[in-house]
Amino acid sequence: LIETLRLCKQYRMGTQVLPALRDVTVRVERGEFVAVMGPSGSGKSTFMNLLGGLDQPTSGGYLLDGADVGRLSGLDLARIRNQKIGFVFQSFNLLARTTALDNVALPLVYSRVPRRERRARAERALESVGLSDRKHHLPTQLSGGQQQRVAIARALVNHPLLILADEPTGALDSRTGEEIMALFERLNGEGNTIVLVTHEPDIAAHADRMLRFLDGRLVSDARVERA
Amino acid sequence: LIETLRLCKQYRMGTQVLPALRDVTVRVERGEFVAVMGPSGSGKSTFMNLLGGLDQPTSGGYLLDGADVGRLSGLDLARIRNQKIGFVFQSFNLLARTTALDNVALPLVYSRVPRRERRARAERALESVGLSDRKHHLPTQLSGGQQQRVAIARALVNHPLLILADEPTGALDSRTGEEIMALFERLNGEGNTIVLVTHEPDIAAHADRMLRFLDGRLVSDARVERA
Ligand SMILES: Nc1ncnc2c1ncn2[C@@H]1O[C@H](COP(=O)(O)OP(=O)(O)OP(=O)(O)O)[C@@H](O)[C@H]1O
Ligand SMILES: Nc1ncnc2c1ncn2[C@@H]1O[C@H](COP(=O)(O)OP(=O)(O)OP(=O)(O)O)[C@@H](O)[C@H]1O
Ligand SMILES: [Mg+2]
Ligand SMILES: [Mg+2]
Repeated sequence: LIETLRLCKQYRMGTQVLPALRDVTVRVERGEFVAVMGPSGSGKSTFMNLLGGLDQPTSGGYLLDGADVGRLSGLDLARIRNQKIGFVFQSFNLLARTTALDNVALPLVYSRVPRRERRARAERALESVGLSDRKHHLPTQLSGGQQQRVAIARALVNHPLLILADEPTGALDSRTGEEIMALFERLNGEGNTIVLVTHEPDIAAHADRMLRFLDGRLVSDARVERA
Repeated sequence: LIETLRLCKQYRMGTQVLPALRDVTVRVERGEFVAVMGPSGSGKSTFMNLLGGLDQPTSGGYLLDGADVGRLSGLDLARIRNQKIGFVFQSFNLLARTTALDNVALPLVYSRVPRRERRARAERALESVGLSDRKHHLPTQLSGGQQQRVAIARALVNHPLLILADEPTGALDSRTGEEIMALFERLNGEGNTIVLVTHEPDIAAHADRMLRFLDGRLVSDARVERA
């Protein structure tokens, strides 16, 4: 499903160049459950943003489902992102003036799903993360962990083939985190591909493969025994 | 240092009332290191916001260093907050258009510290969290964990007597998290009082006392053996 070839990302700070990602070559097959770990600043979110077509690499190649992401038009890329990929961002990226329900329904608006169906699917997604009773709340009226769960529901509402989750349990207590992981395992069991950044070993143990980053490089790629 | 008596916080949602905190009575002495745990939505951040005078209780009493916080004027309360309390917010609350250095120096601006001293102290605080080489970066140019460390540096720059840290290691990898905890232990060893929300047992193990919340109530208050 995912194939990268010597993917690099550099940020330019005035005259300085900051290499966030260096020559990352990796394949992720459909149905895999991949955990991504590494120290703060090691390139995990940068990697995720490139996988999701949310940013462009400085150099290197990237095939997503056979399509060369670098050569897709903005519209084609946006369509793939919206229909095939679910994102859970490290900082949630919820719309502040929008209710939980409408935040979750947002991907469906882009997909032109009819209003009634949008509502029903968004409600189901909120129910799957235990927030049925909070659908009309704004993000400011929710705890940190509740906001994170809204972000997770939004990532799942379009039934994406590929889920990119950047620290999806960072703001959650252990029990809620394990409930979310059970949800992700179920989705993986249904054939969805999951790439998940975490720095919690208990969370990573749910995956069947572990990528480790250090200073922008992929330093380790190992199968793991699933917990 | 902290004394609360039946502290309650209710949020009103139209005709609904949501009790975020219910009858919390607790004392925290100077020099204690207190961990606060509990499920998502159990009232931890609400409690922290009330302790820091950032929000008002619906009912109940609160003495901070002998002063009745509910009776302080806005100016007196702001002064106490700025000079005595360091905050690490769950969502960091960094100013987006401001460099790391200037974010860290902000409390010193309010304290009217001279510019040269502000800069020196902010640089030291950034050094203590391992971000000396990033002082001119904006929050958008920093990883999630790096932003969190800027927030921690800002909390410490005024040498506060009381540190209120709401999940200060949530976005950090384990090693960086333990480095931050070593820093907090050092500060506690110097007499500073620390109240820290976390859902990571390894982090909580650094404290000498544990408060547990559930559905807005303080359900457990226990001494722990420090790790
Ligand atoms: N501004 C607000 N308006 C309405 N309800 C709120 C508001 N802030 C918090 N709440 C609600 O109050 C309850 C307690 O929230 P709080 O943020 O204290 O929880 P928490 O223990 O910090 O959770 P988490 O671990 O998810 O951060 C939650 O149900 C939350 O939705
Ligand atoms: N927009 C940007 N401009 C400049 N530098 C950036 C930008 N985004 C990220 N960086 C830098 O690139 C490096 C990698 O960042 P990235 O966010 O990928 O790290 P991460 O592994 O996700 O870290 P964390 O665990 O703290 O979230 C870091 O040094 C970061 O400061
Ligand atoms: Mg990151
Ligand atoms: Mg909270």
